[in-house]
Amino acid sequence: VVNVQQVSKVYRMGEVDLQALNGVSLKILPSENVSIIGPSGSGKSTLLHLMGCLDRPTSGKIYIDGVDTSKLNSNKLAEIRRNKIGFVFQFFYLIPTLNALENVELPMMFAGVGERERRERAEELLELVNLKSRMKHRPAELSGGERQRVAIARALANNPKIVLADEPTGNLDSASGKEIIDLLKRLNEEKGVTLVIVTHDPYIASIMERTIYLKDGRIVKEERREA
Amino acid sequence: VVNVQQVSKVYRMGEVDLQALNGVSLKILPSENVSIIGPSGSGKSTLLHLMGCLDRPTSGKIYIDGVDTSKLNSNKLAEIRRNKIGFVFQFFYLIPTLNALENVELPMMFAGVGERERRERAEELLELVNLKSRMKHRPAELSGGERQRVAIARALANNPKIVLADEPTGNLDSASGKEIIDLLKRLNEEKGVTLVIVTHDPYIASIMERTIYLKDGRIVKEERREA
Ligand SMILES: Nc1ncnc2c1ncn2[C@@H]1O[C@H](COP(=O)(O)OP(=O)(O)OP(=O)(O)O)[C@@H](O)[C@H]1O
Ligand SMILES: Nc1ncnc2c1ncn2[C@@H]1O[C@H](COP(=O)(O)OP(=O)(O)OP(=O)(O)O)[C@@H](O)[C@H]1O
Ligand SMILES: [Mg+2]
Ligand SMILES: [Mg+2]
Repeated sequence: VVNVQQVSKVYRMGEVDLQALNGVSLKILPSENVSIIGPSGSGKSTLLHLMGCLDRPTSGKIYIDGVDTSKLNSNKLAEIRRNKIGFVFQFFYLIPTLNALENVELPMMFAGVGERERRERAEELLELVNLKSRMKHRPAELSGGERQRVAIARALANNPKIVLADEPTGNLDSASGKEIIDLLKRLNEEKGVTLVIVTHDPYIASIMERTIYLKDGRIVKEERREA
Repeated sequence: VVNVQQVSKVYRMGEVDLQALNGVSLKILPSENVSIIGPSGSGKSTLLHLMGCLDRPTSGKIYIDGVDTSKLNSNKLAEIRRNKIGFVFQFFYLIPTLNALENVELPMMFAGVGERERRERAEELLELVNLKSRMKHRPAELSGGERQRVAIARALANNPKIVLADEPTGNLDSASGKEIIDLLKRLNEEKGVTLVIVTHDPYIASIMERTIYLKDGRIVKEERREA
């Protein structure tokens, strides 16, 4: 479902160029579950943003469902993101002026879902992440882990085919974190949602069927776990 | 150095009141190192913000070095924060328009430190957290864990007597996280800096001499480790 071919990403900063990714190739097949693990600054978020069509590679190609994303204009890319990809950002990026419920409804509004259905599904998703009692809170009125759970519920709003999650449990205690990972794994096992999770948590890597190790912008190792 | 007496914090939200802390009492002695652990939403950040004089309790008292903070005006509180307390926020709150070096220099500017000394100390601190090669980057040009390390260097800028750190390693891989915690522990052991760390990481709790367990806004347990 995501095919990354020889992708590099260079951030141009005035006189200096910083190579965040250097010749990365990987293929994620439908319904796979994969973790990407590596030191701080190794390029995990950069790779996930490119796979989620949120940024363009400096060189190399990214195919989503066989479509070459370099040929698509920004409207087409936005359409793919909206309909196929659920993205959990490392820093959540919730809209500060909307409450939890409205933040989860937002992707459905863009997808043209009716008001009643949107509202019911948003409540259902907030219930799923144990946040129904906080659904009228705005982000500033939520704890760190609570904001993270809103961000996860929002990523699931449009029933995505693939969920790309950047450190989805960094702000959660181990019980809440395990609940979230179990929820994502259930979606993968029961509904075939493809799952790519960037994490620092070895527990998460240990329960994924495939772990990709990133270091200094390159893939240095890959492991497959027998299910 | 911090004495919390029967502190409660209620967030008033329109028609609903939310009690985040309910009758919390604790004493932190000079040069102690303490971890505060508990589920997401249990009131850890709220407690840390009150101890750091960033917010006022709804009821109860907080004494810093024996001074009753409820009697101080906001200028006096700011002075205590500037001179005595180093705060690492859960979401860093770096100034987006300043680069890493300038963010670390900022507290020293407020404290009236000269330009040359400020710059040298800021470079030293960024070297200490392994970020010297990124010191001209602005926050948007840094990875999650790199931003966190800038926030830690900034908290140490004015040689604080007490460091209050809210999940200082949540965005770091285990090697970088361990380096940061070892750095903070060294400051505690060699310079007597009092340390209060909110964390979800059981490893950090296991190396602190005292662990306070918070649940639903109350202290439910406390453990002391034999050094
Ligand atoms: N916009 C940018 N401009 C310049 N450099 C950047 C930019 N974004 C990231 N970088 C640099 O690229 C490198 C990779 O960043 P990235 O965010 O992908 O790392 P990461 O593996 O997600 O790290 P972490 O685990 O700390 O979140 C980092 O060293 C960072 O300094
Ligand atoms: N400004 C606010 N207005 C209303 N409610 C708030 C506000 N800030 C926090 N809360 C609520 O108070 C409770 C405690 O929040 P707090 O941020 O202290 O928790 P925490 O233990 O730090 O959680 P986490 O581990 O997720 O960061 C949460 O349930 C949250 O919804
Ligand atoms: Mg990252
Ligand atoms: Mg918190």
